[in-house]
Amino acid sequence: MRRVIVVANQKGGVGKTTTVINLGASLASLGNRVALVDLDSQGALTASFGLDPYKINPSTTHLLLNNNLSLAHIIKRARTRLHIAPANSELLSAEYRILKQPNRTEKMRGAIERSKNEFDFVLIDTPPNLGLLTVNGLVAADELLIPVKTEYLAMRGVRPLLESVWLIRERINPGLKLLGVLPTMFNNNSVNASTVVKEMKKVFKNKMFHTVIPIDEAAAVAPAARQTLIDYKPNSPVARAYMRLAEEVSNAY
Amino acid sequence: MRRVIVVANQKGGVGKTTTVINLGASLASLGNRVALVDLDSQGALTASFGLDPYKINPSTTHLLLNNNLSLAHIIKRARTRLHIAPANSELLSAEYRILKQPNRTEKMRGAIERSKNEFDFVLIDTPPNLGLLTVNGLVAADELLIPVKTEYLAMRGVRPLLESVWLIRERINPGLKLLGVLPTMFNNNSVNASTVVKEMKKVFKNKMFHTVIPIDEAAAVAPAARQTLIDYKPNSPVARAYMRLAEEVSNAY
Ligand SMILES: Nc1ncnc2c1ncn2[C@@H]1O[C@H](COP(=O)(O)OP(=O)(O)OP(=O)(O)O)[C@@H](O)[C@H]1O
Ligand SMILES: Nc1ncnc2c1ncn2[C@@H]1O[C@H](COP(=O)(O)OP(=O)(O)OP(=O)(O)O)[C@@H](O)[C@H]1O
Ligand SMILES: [Mg+2]
Ligand SMILES: [Mg+2]
Repeated sequence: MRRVIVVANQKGGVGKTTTVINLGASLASLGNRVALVDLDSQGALTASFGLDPYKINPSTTHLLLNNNLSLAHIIKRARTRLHIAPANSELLSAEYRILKQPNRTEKMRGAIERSKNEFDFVLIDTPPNLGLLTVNGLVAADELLIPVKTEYLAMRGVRPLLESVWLIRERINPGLKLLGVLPTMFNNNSVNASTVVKEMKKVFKNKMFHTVIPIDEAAAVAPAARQTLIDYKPNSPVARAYMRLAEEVSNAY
Repeated sequence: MRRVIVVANQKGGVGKTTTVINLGASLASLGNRVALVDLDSQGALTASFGLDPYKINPSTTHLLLNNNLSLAHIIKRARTRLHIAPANSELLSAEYRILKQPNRTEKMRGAIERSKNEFDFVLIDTPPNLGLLTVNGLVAADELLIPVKTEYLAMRGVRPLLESVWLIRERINPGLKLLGVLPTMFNNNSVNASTVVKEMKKVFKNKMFHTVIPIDEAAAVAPAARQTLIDYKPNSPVARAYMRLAEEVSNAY
């Protein structure tokens, strides 16, 4: 059964891209065929696999501008069982170009549905806003994973996201479920961080993953070396946390 | 002489809002009259002063939708000599609504110019993208401050921003100067961070501020308490760094 998971949070720099890369790589290492889809015109996911978002062609831009393409038209193999549907910087203007089209929110859903059984997991990376690209991700997916930075005020950003999810469920994607809220960038040395995680647990209850992603430079250095954490430092606490997350995600359904 | 400074970097979570708040508060403590302008529909700047971006009315949305308003119509006093022009969450849809207007990139410039001599410094906070709201900020300003997180890959984001600045100078705001690049979230315990700062110095040379903003929980906790760093922990390293930045900025012109 193929699972399509969108990773979203309109707040910037909370670990969306890092989660797509490393949850994806961990799921692949467990034997799953995984596709990572980049819906961010800044293309950090794309660049972390050594592809240039200024030059890569074709890209998710084409899936947005057309009505009959599938992931297969643009996908590239990154690792064993790990594939990437890359973004191009033109994605930003593509968003404006399709504003008047009646099916503008369903472009990615169509492209992913047309790629039927090639993948066990499709993970979608989204930009830090609630614009049309993020909506395409929310409409294309069955499950939503929300990374939340473990610091004060991080939770205030979740509310507008959940309101968008509510609207999207009402109007266009009734099947969208909250897979879970993932605490990220947890600083073991900080008293505040533990307090924040306790607060998150009270608010999100069983919707919060057991896994907490720790802050660890390896997570920032790996993409600079075009590596996933599994390549770069598989025994680091952060790599092992993403492996535990992959097991939690696998067991969720 | 009034100075209008836009703080921009399309990468998420690099310290734009934290810089606008604390550079602004520091400039005010040095005796300047300061206006902080929120152009982010997520309204983190607005919320950090205890205003609710879901309810605040009027807001920068009105400055975008009209052609004859000024900051004075929406500004609120936050502290001595420190004022805020708040954002409303409707700013996101306002961006789409004005897409067809010929002067859509100059709305904020008009509103700020019409507020003539009330302020010594106007600091503009922008969202993590290069859309119309950020462009309004770049067109309204005379100076650009780019906060850059001190980690690998942080610099790859500066290029598309500088390309936009180039285009904007060519077409619509020839007066826009790069005030400086500000290294943020510097982790004293990290060898990588020092290497990254050296790299940034090579690339940006005299365009890099001498001030480096250190990573310090106080910066994340203060806004949760609706406080600036000057209120909350004026002797913390990060508060003192923002004071040094305020002196560097004051002496730049
Ligand atoms: N666990 C971690 N420990 C340390 N650094 C991290 C961790 N996770 C992510 N980072 C770093 O923090 C920065 C932000 O992370 P990331 O790019 O994944 O967030 P994002 O939500 O995708 O950001 P954006 O909103 O800009 O797309 C990145 O430079 C990344 O390398
Ligand atoms: N020097 C610092 N030390 C520790 N935490 C910091 C520091 N500066 C900012 N932060 C925290 O990091 C997060 C991101 O900072 P901030 O909101 O200022 O970035 P931003 O670039 O405005 O983000 P966005 O792109 O989402 O608008 C915030 O929660 C903030 O509290
Ligand atoms: Mg990202
Ligand atoms: Mg901000």
